[in-house]
Amino acid sequence: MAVANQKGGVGKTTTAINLATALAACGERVLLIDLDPQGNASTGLGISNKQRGLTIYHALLGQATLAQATQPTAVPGLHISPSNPDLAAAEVELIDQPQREQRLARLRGDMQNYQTVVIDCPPSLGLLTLNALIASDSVLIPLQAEFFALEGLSQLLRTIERVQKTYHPALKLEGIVLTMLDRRNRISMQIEQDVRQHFADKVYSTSVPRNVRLSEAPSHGRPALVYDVNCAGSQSYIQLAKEYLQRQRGQ
Amino acid sequence: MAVANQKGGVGKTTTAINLATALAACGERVLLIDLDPQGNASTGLGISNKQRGLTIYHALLGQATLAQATQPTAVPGLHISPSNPDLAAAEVELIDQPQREQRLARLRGDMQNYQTVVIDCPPSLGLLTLNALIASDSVLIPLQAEFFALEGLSQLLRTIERVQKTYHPALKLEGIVLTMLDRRNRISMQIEQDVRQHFADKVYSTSVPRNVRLSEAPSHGRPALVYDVNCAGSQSYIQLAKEYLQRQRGQ
Ligand SMILES: Nc1ncnc2c1ncn2[C@@H]1O[C@H](COP(=O)(O)OP(=O)(O)OP(=O)(O)O)[C@@H](O)[C@H]1O
Ligand SMILES: Nc1ncnc2c1ncn2[C@@H]1O[C@H](COP(=O)(O)OP(=O)(O)OP(=O)(O)O)[C@@H](O)[C@H]1O
Ligand SMILES: [Mg+2]
Ligand SMILES: [Mg+2]
Repeated sequence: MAVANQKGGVGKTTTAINLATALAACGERVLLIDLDPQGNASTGLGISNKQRGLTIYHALLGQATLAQATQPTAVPGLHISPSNPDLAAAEVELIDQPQREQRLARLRGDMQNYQTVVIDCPPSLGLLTLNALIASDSVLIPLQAEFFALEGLSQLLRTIERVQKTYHPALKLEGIVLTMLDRRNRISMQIEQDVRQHFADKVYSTSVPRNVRLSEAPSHGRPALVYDVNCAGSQSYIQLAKEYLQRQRGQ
Repeated sequence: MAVANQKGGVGKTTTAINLATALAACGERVLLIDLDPQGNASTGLGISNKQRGLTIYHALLGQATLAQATQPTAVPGLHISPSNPDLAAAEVELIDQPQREQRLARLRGDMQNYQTVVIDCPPSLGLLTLNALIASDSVLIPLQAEFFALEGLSQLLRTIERVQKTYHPALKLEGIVLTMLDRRNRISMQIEQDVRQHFADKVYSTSVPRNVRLSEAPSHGRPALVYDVNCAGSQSYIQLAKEYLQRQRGQ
């Protein structure tokens, strides 16, 4: 599952880390792939720069297997393929390679040991996000209830349609998750209502409230579910994992 | 001046729009270049999709002059070169062009009529941001007082150094502006203190508080300074413009 949205700062990494952790806590064997050169998902799971010897960059360029570029995290059942700024070079280095958009999909064989693979995407619709969409069964869209974020949603949905037509017809929209929701903010509430009306059951009933503990957890190198399981943020991600599993079973 | 930070959602567009508006209100002739395919700066200044016939994309690819790709905004003294999602294609189309990173710098001649040019950058360190850094005299870094945003700062500063060494020695760091500052948030306050200690006078004394009116203004297609000049957000951008002009004069 790709966690994607070209709008910046909408909660992609926070959702990828905490949903992956909550799924692992439910007993799933989960792999988190950090496909953002910023490496925030790796940092948020306590992977230091020294521990990022082999990264998803090496696996994409065929310099290592996915298994070699994967390591366990402090969360039982959750493994990660980390990233660092070198990954930014992959976009240029893969430009003249054949099937440059299928490099991640070609690694699917190595993902069989995991029940769920979550991919954290960078804030763009470039080659890295394209690789994630083509390699995934579904795409989860974290949506901040703000005007600029809403404006970008139609562009993202058009891109997903193009990927379905040109590369990967089986790609489906997993759903839209409203993030950083502030009940006191009139505009946010209005946007939530509009989105639920327009996209109906594509929108997860679980939404994630704005919760400062979610932004504190990364500085401790731990997911919010480990840092403070009782906070509103963690509870909403546990709820989100349950709803995700229900939707999977319901299919 | 390039407004850049590869971390997403830190307030680049909000800063570019409102600082450009405040400078225009001080009597400066200002051009805002929207170099982000999301086109948020264009939307925030009320440019509809229909009005984006000629965009910065056309000027970068030499299909139009910068003057043809520029239009006035509702703010007196402020012009804009808008963008739309087509701009995302420029990164690939320019890949095998000579001096692809200098395309914007080559348009500097057409910018002479303006006293200040503000460039809103996308959340990445790719070809578009590289063009902005090489075309600019200085770079302004909006910094959200959050852990992931702080982590990306050193990577951004390294990129700026590389641009100074390889392409544009005269590029200077205009400064760091703390955005979305929440006085009630312990971590934010700690980060503000650390940044001010570490970067000293490179950090603007003006910081921008978290203020919901700033996120409401774009839905009305107007800068916050026009939508609600008395709100805390607008006042801080007016203050920021004054500090910018003082620092320019002090040089
Ligand atoms: N629900 C929330 N409440 C409060 N803070 C949050 C919440 N979700 C995320 N944050 C914080 O907001 C910032 C942006 O979130 P995050 O980095 O997860 O977004 P992103 O979409 O991955 O950003 P990018 O586009 O740069 O990859 C981070 O500092 C994060 O800690
Ligand atoms: N000081 C502030 N207080 C409250 N909301 C803000 C503030 N500054 C920006 N915002 C809102 O936060 C969101 C992110 O800001 P903005 O879009 O300007 O960031 P950006 O860095 O340009 O994002 P991107 O990386 O996607 O280009 C927007 O919805 C904006 O309206
Ligand atoms: Mg992220
Ligand atoms: Mg922006």
